[in-house]
Amino acid sequence: RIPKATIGRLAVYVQVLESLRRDRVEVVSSEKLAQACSVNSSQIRKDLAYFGEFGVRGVGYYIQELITSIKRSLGIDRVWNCALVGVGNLGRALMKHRDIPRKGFVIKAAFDCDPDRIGLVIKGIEVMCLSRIKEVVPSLDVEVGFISTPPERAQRAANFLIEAGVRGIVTFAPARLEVPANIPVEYVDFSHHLYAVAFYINQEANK
Amino acid sequence: RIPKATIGRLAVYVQVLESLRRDRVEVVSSEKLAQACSVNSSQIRKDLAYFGEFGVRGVGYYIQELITSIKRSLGIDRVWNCALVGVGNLGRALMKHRDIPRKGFVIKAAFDCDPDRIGLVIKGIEVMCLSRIKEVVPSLDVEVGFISTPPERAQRAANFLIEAGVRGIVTFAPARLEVPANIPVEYVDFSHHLYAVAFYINQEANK
Ligand SMILES: NC(=O)c1ccc[n+]([C@@H]2O[C@H](COP(=O)([O-])OP(=O)(O)OC[C@H]3O[C@@H](n4cnc5c(N)ncnc54)[C@H](O)[C@@H]3O)[C@@H](O)[C@H]2O)c1
Ligand SMILES: NC(=O)c1ccc[n+]([C@@H]2O[C@H](COP(=O)([O-])OP(=O)(O)OC[C@H]3O[C@@H](n4cnc5c(N)ncnc54)[C@H](O)[C@@H]3O)[C@@H](O)[C@H]2O)c1
Repeated sequence: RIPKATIGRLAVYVQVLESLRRDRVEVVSSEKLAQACSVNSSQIRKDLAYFGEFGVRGVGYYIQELITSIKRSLGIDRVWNCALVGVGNLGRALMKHRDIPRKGFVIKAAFDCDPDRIGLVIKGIEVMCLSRIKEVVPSLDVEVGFISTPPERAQRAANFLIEAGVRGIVTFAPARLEVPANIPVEYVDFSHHLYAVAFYINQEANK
Repeated sequence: RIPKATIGRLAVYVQVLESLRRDRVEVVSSEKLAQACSVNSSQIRKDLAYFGEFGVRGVGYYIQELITSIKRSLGIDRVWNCALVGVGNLGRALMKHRDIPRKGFVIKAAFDCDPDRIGLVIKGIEVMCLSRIKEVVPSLDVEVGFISTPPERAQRAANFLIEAGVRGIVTFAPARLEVPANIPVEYVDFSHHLYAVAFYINQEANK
């Protein structure tokens, strides 16, 4: 069994490698990759060793090859159908965010409980009433739910998604969810970026 | 000097500790904190050692005390005034997101270049034309810029922010920015959460 901490880091390695690839970088040294991922280079070597031999001594890592290998090892080299609940400001931004389908996650359905939003069509998807989620999610082979409701409504959204049959949830609402043990939940929270930028501003000032 | 990798992790420790505090947890073991932060517990001890002695043997860490100490060490125990550029779907969601002011970052001004958006008032802030940023940012002591424009417009937004005098940038647009070496940039990207949820769904299926 691979430790949970390793999985968290591997997901970040793939994200960082993909952004290097977007910048047309083909090879990266283990030091540079380590710095970009906020880990030590010995940690990267240890994590990758679960899956095989990757780096080339004196050269570093071939980015495309490493992305493919990690994705295959994580089992994420395929398309995942998603359903989004809460088509407000953030929900609409997520439905238009090109980076999501680029990573293999396709929003196939969107739900809301506000009559003013139901019937809207965004990026070809018609917003439906939450009460229809139980019939729609299985029919579209949806496996992942996104929650972009206000925090006090997130638990109810999670209950609907789980009852409809999703197998995992990514939530953007700042609220803890009570879910069965076999349903993984990922909480999206960018506050560590705020802390880091503040620290580096101070550091520049003290130079 | 503290390594960049340590700063990245400390910012995540604060974020995780604050979410435990929100769940009214007062003490956390070093194993539990390590798992929640996707690091090993020896890594946490090493990182904190730069700032002093924190954990209590056999008990763990007192959450409130640890948050205060790390924030003071990082120099983020004060309010940061921010300016947001790009008041579209995501921009509006950020201006309403209660988690940002809760962490000490206050959006004081918002800018856009679309005449339909200029003049809107969101959470008491009037959206202004980007051309006014040079006079507004210094007058409000703004130090941090948020970018929530489409990716192909992010560089232009960054140039305006830097010329206006911001000292650091947090960008949500998936595009690399060219900025002077003394301006820190944090890129907000949640794709590692997508990869992690997919992996755990597969893991549940293989049990
Ligand atoms: N993590 C991040 O990156 C991030 C960034 C910005 C905002 N947020 C969070 O995202 C959430 C949404 O913010 P917003 O500005 O889009 O809010 P919003 O009010 O514009 O949108 C919320 C939508 O959810 C709908 N809704 C409410 N309860 C529902 C339910 N039970 N089922 C289905 N739909 C429901 C509403 O009708 C509305 O359309 C908030 O929790 C906010 O704190 C997160
Ligand atoms: N990282 C994340 O969490 C996340 C999530 C969703 C979307 N996004 C990204 O956020 C960005 C915004 O998405 P959206 O759905 O809100 O888009 P949108 O089109 O609704 O909003 C963009 C806004 O930026 C304004 N704008 C464009 N160029 C500008 C400039 N040079 N100066 C000032 N304003 C300018 C537009 O007038 C518009 O109001 C996109 O890049 C998207 O990919 C990021």
